[in-house]
Amino acid sequence: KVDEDSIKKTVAENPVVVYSKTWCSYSSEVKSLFNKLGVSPLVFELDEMGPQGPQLQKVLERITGQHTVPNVFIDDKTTKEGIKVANTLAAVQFLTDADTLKLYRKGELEPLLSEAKAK
Amino acid sequence: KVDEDSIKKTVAENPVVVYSKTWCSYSSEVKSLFNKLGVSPLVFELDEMGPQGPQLQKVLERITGQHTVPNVFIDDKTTKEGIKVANTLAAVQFLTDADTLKLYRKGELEPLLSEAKAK
Ligand SMILES: N[C@@H](CCC(=O)N[C@@H](CS)C(=O)NCC(=O)O)C(=O)O
Ligand SMILES: N[C@@H](CCC(=O)N[C@@H](CS)C(=O)NCC(=O)O)C(=O)O
Ligand code: FES
Repeated sequence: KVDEDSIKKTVAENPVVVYSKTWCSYSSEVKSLFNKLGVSPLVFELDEMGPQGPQLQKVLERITGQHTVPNVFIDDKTTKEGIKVANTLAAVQFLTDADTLKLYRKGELEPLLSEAKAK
Repeated sequence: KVDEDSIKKTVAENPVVVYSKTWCSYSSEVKSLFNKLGVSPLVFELDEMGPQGPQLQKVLERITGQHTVPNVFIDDKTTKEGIKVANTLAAVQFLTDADTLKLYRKGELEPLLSEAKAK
């Protein structure tokens, strides 16, 4: 079943989720960026899911306002929102800056951010 | 008619030719790079040509060994070959380095290159 609830559930249960297309270089760049940082995102290849692919893309557009790939969700407990949507390759590059992600993985980012409430 | 001769003729008659797809970011990057450098390439959007698009892609694969987009031809009189094929975005970024292209447009690149026969 492809609807908003199923996507929200997937995103809530996995720290990093990438909606991608196998032949798209921007999508590959995002996937390899995560791999380089030692993160194994949950990846959905929209072009390999049959009719569910375009359906999923429509629901993603409703949730994030974006119909393009890569469409990335990063669970960021550091912010109240819980789930941060990185809509573009550039945003992912920013969010997954090696230092930030390493700190986050080690649980050191959160204390830093709460100390610097100003963030 | 889409065959090797028609592509070779197009490429011979136009200094810069880009085979692209409208929704592909890599293709858009190549097109905007040329625009930034004041070059108006001849652009073929393979996804807007009906059945000729995939046919053209097959012939391009035969000529350049590459089935992907962007597929770029830059007429480079500075080399014996005449037509330089820049198969990737990175190659285009290298070839269209602002200085190189400006020199070329002003006719100053060729003398420089022939002086430096070593190139
Ligand atoms: N700026 C966006 C660009 C995303 C984008 O344009 N994606 C293209 C593929 S590279 C796409 O999904 N195109 C389909 C469409 O535009 O309908 C990013 O950095 O992710
Ligand atoms: N490294 C190449 C990548 C080209 C590429 O993979 N293009 C993709 C679209 S971004 C493509 O044509 N994919 C179709 C396919 O792989 O069949 C470049 O820089 O141009
Ligand atoms: S389809 Fe070319 S970069 Fe995405």
